[in-house]
Order: sequence, then C-alpha cells, then structure tokens
Amino acid sequence: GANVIAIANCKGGVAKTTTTVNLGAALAGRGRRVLLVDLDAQQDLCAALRARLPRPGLADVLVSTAFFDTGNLAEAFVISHGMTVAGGYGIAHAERELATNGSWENALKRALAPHLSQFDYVLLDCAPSSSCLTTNALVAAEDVVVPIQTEFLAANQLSSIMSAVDDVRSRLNSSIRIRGFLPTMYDGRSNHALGVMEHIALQAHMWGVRAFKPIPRAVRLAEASEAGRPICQFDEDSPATIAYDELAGEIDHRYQLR
Amino acid sequence: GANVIAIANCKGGVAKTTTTVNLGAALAGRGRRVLLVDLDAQQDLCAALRARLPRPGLADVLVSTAFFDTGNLAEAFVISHGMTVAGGYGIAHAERELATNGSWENALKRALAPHLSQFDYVLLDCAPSSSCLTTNALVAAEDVVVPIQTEFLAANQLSSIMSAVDDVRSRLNSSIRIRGFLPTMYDGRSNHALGVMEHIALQAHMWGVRAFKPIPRAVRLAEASEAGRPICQFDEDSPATIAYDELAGEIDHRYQLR
Ligand SMILES: Nc1ncnc2c1ncn2[C@@H]1O[C@H](COP(=O)(O)OP(=O)(O)OP(=O)(O)O)[C@@H](O)[C@H]1O
Ligand SMILES: Nc1ncnc2c1ncn2[C@@H]1O[C@H](COP(=O)(O)OP(=O)(O)OP(=O)(O)O)[C@@H](O)[C@H]1O
Ligand SMILES: [Mg+2]
Ligand SMILES: [Mg+2]
Repeated sequence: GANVIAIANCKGGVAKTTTTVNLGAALAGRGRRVLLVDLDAQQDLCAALRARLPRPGLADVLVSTAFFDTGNLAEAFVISHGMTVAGGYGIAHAERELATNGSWENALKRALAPHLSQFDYVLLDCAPSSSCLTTNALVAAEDVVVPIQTEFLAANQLSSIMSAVDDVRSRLNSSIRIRGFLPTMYDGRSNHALGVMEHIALQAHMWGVRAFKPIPRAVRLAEASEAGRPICQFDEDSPATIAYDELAGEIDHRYQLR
Repeated sequence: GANVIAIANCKGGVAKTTTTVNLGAALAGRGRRVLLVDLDAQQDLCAALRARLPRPGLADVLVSTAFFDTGNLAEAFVISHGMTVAGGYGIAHAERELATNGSWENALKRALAPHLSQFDYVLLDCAPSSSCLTTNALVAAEDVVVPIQTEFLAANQLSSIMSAVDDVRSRLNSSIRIRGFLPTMYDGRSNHALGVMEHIALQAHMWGVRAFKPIPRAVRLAEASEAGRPICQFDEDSPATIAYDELAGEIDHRYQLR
C-alpha cells in the first residue's frame, strides 16, 4: 500500500502547504500515484492548486467515519495537476465535532484505509497547531517530514512537533518515524540563515533524524500558488523545482528500498 | 484604561509575533505603558524577547480564573525591554482545560480586568488558529490588527479571521472593531507583492477597514529575534524600525483622539 507521510510543524508559515503541493507534484512527475489531503481549515492546499472543493467533502467523511463508521473518502477526491486531492468545506466544524467523540483520533486513518492500495504516496498537509486533525494525521501516517523555515523563531520551536510525535508514538501509533527536517526558504547569502542551518543540522543530529538539503527561497513559489500550479508545472528551471525534485528522488529512493 | 488590541490571523507565519513585539516596543519608546500577552503554545513572543517564563504563568492564571475565579495575572508579569510581558509554560494544556469549562470564553478578559489601569496598551499575540485562546483574545480586545504577509496564500485567506471576528462580535463582544490590515514582508520590487498589495487594499475597502502602510521585508527582523531584542533596540536605522514606529504613531494618534 501507499507510504503515508504527514507534512507537519506547529510553527506557522514554514512551507507545509508549499512542500505538500510540490513534493507531491514531483513524485507524480516520476509516475507515482499521489493523494494530497488538506487538513487545514483554510484549505490553502486546494487554493494553491485551484482544486474544486467538493460537497460532501473531507470534513463530512471524517465526521461520518468517527460517529457512524460510514463514509467514502473517494467522494471527496478531486483530480488536479496529475494528482488526487481530498479537501472541502467544514474542516473547522469537523474539528469541533471530532473533539467531542470518543474514538476521534483514528478517524482519518480509518477513512484512508480502503483507498491506500490505489496510491503510492499519501501526503497530509497539516495546520499550524497541535489540534485534533494534526493528531489524526500523526496517527494515520508512517512518516513525518518537518519543514522548518531557516529563521530563528521557526528553528527555535522544534520541541513542539517532536513532543507531539512522541506522544502519538507512545499512545496511538508506535511505528511513526520522523523522515527528516526540511529546511525551507533558505537564502545562503544571509549569515542569519547560515547560522540557523547549522542549528537545524545540530538538532537533526541530536534527534537522530535526517536533515534534507534545503529548499532555496524563491518568489516563484508564491507566484506558482497564485497561478494555481505546482512549481514544476509553472517554471521548470526554477531552483525550487530542482530542489523539490531532488527531495522527491530521495524520498522515493528510500521507499523503493523498503 | 488600556486599549486592548488583538494581533490575529488564522494564517501562519504572517508576522503576528513580530508585529506584537515591535509595535509594542515602538509604543513603549513613545513613553506608553505596554503589556504584551503571549497566547501561543510555542511562546515565540517570549523567545523573541528572551523573556523568562515564570511559574506560575499565564496558563495557570487563565485556568484558575476560568474554574475558580481566582488567580492574579501580575504573578505572570516579567519586565523585558521596557515592556511588561505575560507568558509561561502550559498554554497547550490550558487550552485543553478551558475548552471543557462552561464560561471559558472570557477567562482572559477577566484575568486582564484588574490590571488594565496600569497600562496604556495591551497587545495580545495570537496563535495561527481559531482555537479557544484566540476566541479569548477576541473577547478581551476592543480592536484587532490583522497582519497579512504580502503573498498570495496569506492574502487569499482573510475570510477566516473576518468570520471569527464577526462570530465573536455577534455572540460575545459587540464592540470589537477591526483596526486595520497590516501588510507585512513587503518587497516592492516583486510584481507578485504589488499585485497582492492591490488585493489587500481592495479587501480593506470592501470590509470598510484601514489598510496600514506595509512593513518592508527586512532580514534584520529575524536577526533581532535571534538577538532577543525589538528591532528599534537592535538596529534603529532599519526600514522596519521606521515602519513600526510609523504604525505606532498612527495607532497612538487615534487612541488620543478617543
Ligand atoms: N522556498 C520558498 N521560497 C519563498 N517563498 C516560499 C517558499 N516556500 C514557501 N513560500 C511562501 O511562504 C508562504 C508560507 O508558505 P506556506 O503557506 O506553504 O506555509 P505553511 O507552513 O503551510 O503555512 P500555515 O502555517 O499557514 O499552514 C507562502 O506565501 C509561500 O508561497
Ligand atoms: N517584515 C519582515 N521581513 C522579513 N522577515 C519577517 C518580517 N516580519 C516577520 N519576519 C520573519 O518571518 C517569520 C514569521 O514571522 P512571525 O513568527 O512573527 O509570524 P507569526 O504570524 O507570529 O507566525 P505563527 O503563525 O507561527 O505565530 C519570522 O522568522 C520573522 O522573523
Ligand atoms: Mg499551510
Ligand atoms: Mg507567532
């Protein structure tokens, strides 16, 4: 079945959505079957791909899975840029509903299960909080990729996501692993960024996880979101296209070795 | 009493914390008595000022206010760079506790009330989510300043914070006003940013709120956070120092006219 990867970090604005879109598109470009799941109430992933928001959508399926053990995630599937996307209205409402139900932590895992054989990769775009849908993502995932903006405040806050993963590992999903820290928005000309990169590498070493090669700062990524396309379909020569393709190659290589 | 202003936007990484620190410091530089409240579980505001995290702290006071109507916020006060800061450990825990209690929405308002006469401004740094502490901030505040990164995804998502404010206005705090949209990380050389600025100005016009002059992109802001200082005490010639001082002048001027 599919390799389910959560793209998560409690810090806001570190390129979780941008990484989900562009890592996904680079994997799809290599012929892999990719599902992207938009777990953020603001539906930024769907906005960045101009993907239609279906009714019923992801939120409806999660609630009906948690409460009645019914619901078919395929109803929330929309095809966009060679990938499948699951999103929709009502995420904030679903979060409130789920939090009142006993077995809410594995609603996403149960909703995904029947569809895993159709995909090679499932990427889960998390909101910047340790809310119940982020917990759902960590329960459903085998791996976590943690994007970290190469600036002081983002690099200073790794303990939040690491303790959220530890907590889920001890209670709900013993096999979850941190696939690696992904430095983002990296500008090698800035001493500040160089210092933060060293800090990230040190943290990766201490936690025993990989530090991926950084994604360079590139305004083309924001322009690509505005155009509703992944960077590899917007500007194939952009350093960001190359960087996300290299990341896809590294993720894919490890997966094939399994 | 003090003018209580929430610095809020559900989108992550738009400069909420950076604006709270630097607007606060610019107001303090004008002789105003300023309290900053760190409502984010990651305590980025305290990290950006290297402010000590007291025990008991803000989280303890909020829980004891909500459950037992006791607790003294002054216990969580720490003096830092000419301002008072209220923060501390356990915010994520307090959020979970508060959400289970009936009258949780006004815990912050009640905790602040006895201390408002000691300050001219109280700035509330919100987390990037519409969680119960963000609701607490909107209940306690008279005004909201909405920082918006001048990039597509951030400008595309104004409806989340606007509907959160509308909801609080209709149910819990009829006098809350949007003071304005504050464009941040603005790079005038980029066509993308120019287009987004126009979009923000249009949105401000549609919602009938002010669009403040943009804060320019300046890596010195990240360097200042790393040094644990506000920008006006780190690099007084930085364009960001001047921009936050102009914002303070505009906010302060209006307050004096009241
Ligand atoms: N490598 C990069 N270079 C330049 N800009 C980038 C890069 N990666 C992301 N961005 C831009 O930074 C902003 C934040 O990225 P994004 O929205 O993906 O972060 P996020 O972690 O998903 O945010 P949130 O916490 O709100 O979910 C966006 O405007 C995006 O276009
Ligand atoms: N005008 C600016 N120019 C350049 N960098 C900036 C500017 N304003 C903020 N930053 C940097 O952008 C990053 C995000 O800012 P900040 O953490 O203040 O945002 P936030 O909205 O509080 O994030 P969160 O959603 O996680 O609370 C930080 O590294 C900060 O130093
Ligand atoms: Mg996002
Ligand atoms: Mg912040």
